Amino acid sequence: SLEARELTRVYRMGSEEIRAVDGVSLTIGRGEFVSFVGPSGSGKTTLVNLLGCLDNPTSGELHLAGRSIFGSGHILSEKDLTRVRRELFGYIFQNFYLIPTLTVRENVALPLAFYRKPETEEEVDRLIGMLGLEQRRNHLPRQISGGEMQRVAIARALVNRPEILLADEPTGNLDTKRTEEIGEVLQELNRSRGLTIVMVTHNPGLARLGERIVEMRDGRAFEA
Amino acid sequence: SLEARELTRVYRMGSEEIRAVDGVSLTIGRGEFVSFVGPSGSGKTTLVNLLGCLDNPTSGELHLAGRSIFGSGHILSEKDLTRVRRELFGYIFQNFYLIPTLTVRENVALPLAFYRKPETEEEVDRLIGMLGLEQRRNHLPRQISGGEMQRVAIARALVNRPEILLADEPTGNLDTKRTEEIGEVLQELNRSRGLTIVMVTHNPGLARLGERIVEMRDGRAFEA
Ligand SMILES: Nc1ncnc2c1ncn2[C@@H]1O[C@H](COP(=O)(O)OP(=O)(O)OP(=O)(O)O)[C@@H](O)[C@H]1O
Ligand SMILES: Nc1ncnc2c1ncn2[C@@H]1O[C@H](COP(=O)(O)OP(=O)(O)OP(=O)(O)O)[C@@H](O)[C@H]1O
Ligand SMILES: [Mg+2]
Ligand SMILES: [Mg+2]
Repeated sequence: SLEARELTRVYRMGSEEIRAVDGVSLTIGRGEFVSFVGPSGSGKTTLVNLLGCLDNPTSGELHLAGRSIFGSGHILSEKDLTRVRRELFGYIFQNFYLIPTLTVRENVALPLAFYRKPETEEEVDRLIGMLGLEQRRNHLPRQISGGEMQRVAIARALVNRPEILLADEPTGNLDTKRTEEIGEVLQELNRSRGLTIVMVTHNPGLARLGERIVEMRDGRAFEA
Repeated sequence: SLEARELTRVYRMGSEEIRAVDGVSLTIGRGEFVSFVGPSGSGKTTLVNLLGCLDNPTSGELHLAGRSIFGSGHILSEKDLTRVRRELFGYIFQNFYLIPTLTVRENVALPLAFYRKPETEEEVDRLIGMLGLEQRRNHLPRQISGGEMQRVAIARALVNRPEILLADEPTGNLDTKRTEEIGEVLQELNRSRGLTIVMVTHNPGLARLGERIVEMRDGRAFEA
């Protein structure tokens, strides 16, 4: 479903060259739950941003459901790339990027303004309830805790019932109990809805929820 | 050394009243290493901000080395409060608040511009080395990973060799190995230098490094 071939992302800073992602090839099948682990700075966020079509690789190819997204001489237009992102993906970023001027509920509902699948209106309140945000629905991001912000980001990523969830450290700010709950929610969505999950995590317990663990080290990926 | 009596912080939003910290009384002795744990939203960040003189309580008292900071009819001037913060405390915030236009090295060195103890210039490079940031010293915050940003925040908090370190979830974005290393660094500073450590963490292993664990629930604190 998601196929990367020799995906590479190089940052050039003056004379310095940083190979943040260094020739990564892997396939993530539809409905798989894959965990990415590895030391801080090993390239997990960079790789996940490439897989999620949020960043362009320096070289290499990305294919989505057989369609070429990057590479092989064929580049998707910005407009088509945007459509792919909205229709297929849900994102949980390592920095939550909540809109400071929108309430919790408005932040969760935001993706619906750009693209709405049928029957997703109820998802907003269902997810808010599931993630324990009921009492904070009208608060602004600066009026909630760090873990509450993280939960808003999780709800927002799921509101459009995406086919592929990209989750970059979704529980770093949460206590053990909530982390386990989030883990169960993700596992349930994977099993019952076939949600494809690409998750970066430093939490070994959470990583084991996936059926597959990919380890990153210095921009390279290794099947664990 | 740090004494709180009935410390309370209430947020009022329209008709709603949120008792984020609800009558907390505790004493943290000089050189103690205390871990605060508890569910997301239980008031840990709010309490730690009060203890670190970053926020004013709605009611209750705070005494620092016998000196009254808040409460008992005696309020410190903004100027004196600022001096207390700079001379006594190092802060690691849950959101790192790095200055986007300053490099890693400049961010770490920033507290020295406001207040400098003798012989702290070498601390900048020593901490950068200790936290594995050597290769990123000239990068801007947007050019480093999430865990690297967290490490910059840790280095910056320690650069002025503070007497009291307030650390709000200092390792949420770090892998297990780095988390253990940070834990050892903190333990070492506590033992060899008598650094008083007030740490919020969701990581049970890290919490146990402290000699005391305080649990928070709905704004109240309980000795574990
Ligand atoms: N400015 C504010 N206005 C209203 N409510 C607030 C404000 N800031 C925090 N709160 C609420 O106060 C409570 C305590 O927040 P706090 O940030 O101290 O929690 P926490 O224990 O640090 O949580 P986490 O583990 O998620 O970081 C939360 O329920 C939060 O929604
Ligand atoms: N814009 C940039 N310019 C230069 N180097 C960058 C840039 N963004 C990231 N890097 C570097 O690329 C490497 C990989 O970064 P990435 O954010 O993917 O790591 P990560 O595995 O997600 O780390 P963490 O676990 O700390 O979040 C890091 O060493 C980082 O410093
Ligand atoms: Mg990252
Ligand atoms: Mg907090």
